[in-house]
Amino acid sequence: MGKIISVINQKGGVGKTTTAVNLAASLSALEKKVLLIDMDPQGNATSMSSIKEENFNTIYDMMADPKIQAVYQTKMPFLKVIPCNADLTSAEIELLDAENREFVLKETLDRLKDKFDFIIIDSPPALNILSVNNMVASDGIIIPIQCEYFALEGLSRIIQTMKSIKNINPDIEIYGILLTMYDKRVKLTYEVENDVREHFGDLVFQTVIPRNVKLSESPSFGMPIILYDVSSIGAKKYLELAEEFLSKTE
Amino acid sequence: MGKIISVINQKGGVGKTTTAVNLAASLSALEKKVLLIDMDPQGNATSMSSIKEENFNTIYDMMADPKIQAVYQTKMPFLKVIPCNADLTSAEIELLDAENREFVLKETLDRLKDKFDFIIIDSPPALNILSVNNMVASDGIIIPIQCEYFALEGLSRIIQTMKSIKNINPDIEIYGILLTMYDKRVKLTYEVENDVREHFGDLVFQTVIPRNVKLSESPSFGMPIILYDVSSIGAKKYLELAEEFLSKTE
Ligand SMILES: Nc1ncnc2c1ncn2[C@@H]1O[C@H](COP(=O)(O)OP(=O)(O)OP(=O)(O)O)[C@@H](O)[C@H]1O
Ligand SMILES: Nc1ncnc2c1ncn2[C@@H]1O[C@H](COP(=O)(O)OP(=O)(O)OP(=O)(O)O)[C@@H](O)[C@H]1O
Ligand SMILES: [Mg+2]
Ligand SMILES: [Mg+2]
Repeated sequence: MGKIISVINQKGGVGKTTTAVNLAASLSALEKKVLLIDMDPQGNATSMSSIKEENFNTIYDMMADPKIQAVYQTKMPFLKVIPCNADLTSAEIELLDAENREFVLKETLDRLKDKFDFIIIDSPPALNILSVNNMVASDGIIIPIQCEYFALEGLSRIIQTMKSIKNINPDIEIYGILLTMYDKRVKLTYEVENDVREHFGDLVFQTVIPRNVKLSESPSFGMPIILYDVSSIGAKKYLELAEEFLSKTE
Repeated sequence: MGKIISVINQKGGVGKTTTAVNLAASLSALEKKVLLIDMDPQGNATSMSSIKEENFNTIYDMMADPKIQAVYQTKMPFLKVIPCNADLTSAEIELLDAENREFVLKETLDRLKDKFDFIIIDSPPALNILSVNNMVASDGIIIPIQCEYFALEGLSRIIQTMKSIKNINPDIEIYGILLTMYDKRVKLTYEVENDVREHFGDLVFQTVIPRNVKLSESPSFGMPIILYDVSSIGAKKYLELAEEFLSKTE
């Protein structure tokens, strides 16, 4: 049975999309069958997956009608994607009135779960009904955080929200906290890292993702870092993360 | 009559809070009477305003009951703040059912407008009912964008949303697009800058905010950059922005 993981943090710009896409791509490079799902109406993960089709169905369509097929092949053999677009914003309002509003995504993914080893879900920068759906559908969450002050402030809120989700999804756990955009030249980086490792111990991945310009360039070419520049430090670190992730979850 | 300005962009982590707080502080240093309003449930602008009171009323309280007073003095003589906390998340759901749901903030601010020269509003990383309230209440918007690919992708969406807000707030205009976290060493920075200046011309501020570690340190001390380190390049640039902003709006 495939494991479902949400990459989530309500703080904006901490590297959720970069982590969801590059972890999914790295796991698929290690020949795991991976499905990436874009549940952020900004559609950034979709634009990094370079789907060939001009018009495509989305996760929003699949949640509305289970018969619709929206799983697409990417340039990487073991990586498929379910895209999204701005229509997903309407789901935020529609889901609020739905009967089983927290479970809609979970029910959509139930029939896909055994076709993949891992399903990785990108989340919007919010703790709204979309991110709640992500967490209810997930076996675990990965929380990317920048080594900055606001990221630290927000960490306790996402962990509190996850604890309250445990009432409806008892199995959910934190697979890891990931330090991103790590800049060795900045003192604040070490202060935040020490704080986080002191409070959360083994929950924090040993692998740290450094600030690396190739990671910010790869989205303009619509591809994960491993296809854009496999020799870059960004590609090496996301591959290392995938290996550490496998050692923690298998 | 005071001008109301929303700092807004649904893309996360582009420098909305950093810009709202430091523009407000810089304008107040130029002896303009300024009110900063935190309309993001993360409460980052609130934590940068170091309010002395332990328990304080919030913008959420004021929107629910106009008799409630929630304007607080900051450490800067000409700068006041209306804080927020995570309760504002409930406003997202409650506002959806309200009669005049887009106008609630505008009605709350009508009686404050003539007490200040400028009212600056920080927004959440979303195009939801809170950011719609911000735009309906505003005379103009400032759009911070990082010089990165995803920021460019999101720019057309915020401009489209503003155009649709013009149906209910005909006066709203773009006061400026601000390039933030500008890093001269990165080629992508120039590519994005050229793209934005080519498309939007004079709408783009001449002043550019460079990546400056003092700007990321000041939030941990709960103060704007002008109080944390007035000699830093970050403080100089936000002061320059305030002067350019005044020359454009007065
Ligand atoms: N390690 C890194 N080094 C350099 N740039 C990075 C790194 N990680 C992410 N970026 C860039 O930083 C920006 C923010 O990252 P990203 O969009 O992945 O964050 P996010 O949390 O998904 O944002 P949002 O909250 O808007 O969804 C992007 O432009 C991305 O290309
Ligand atoms: N010019 C800059 N140089 C260095 N760091 C910066 C700069 N501007 C902002 N930062 C830092 O980058 C992070 C993101 O900035 P900020 O929180 O202001 O963005 P935001 O758009 O308000 O994020 P959100 O979408 O979560 O509301 C913060 O940790 C902030 O301290
Ligand atoms: Mg994202
Ligand atoms: Mg902010």
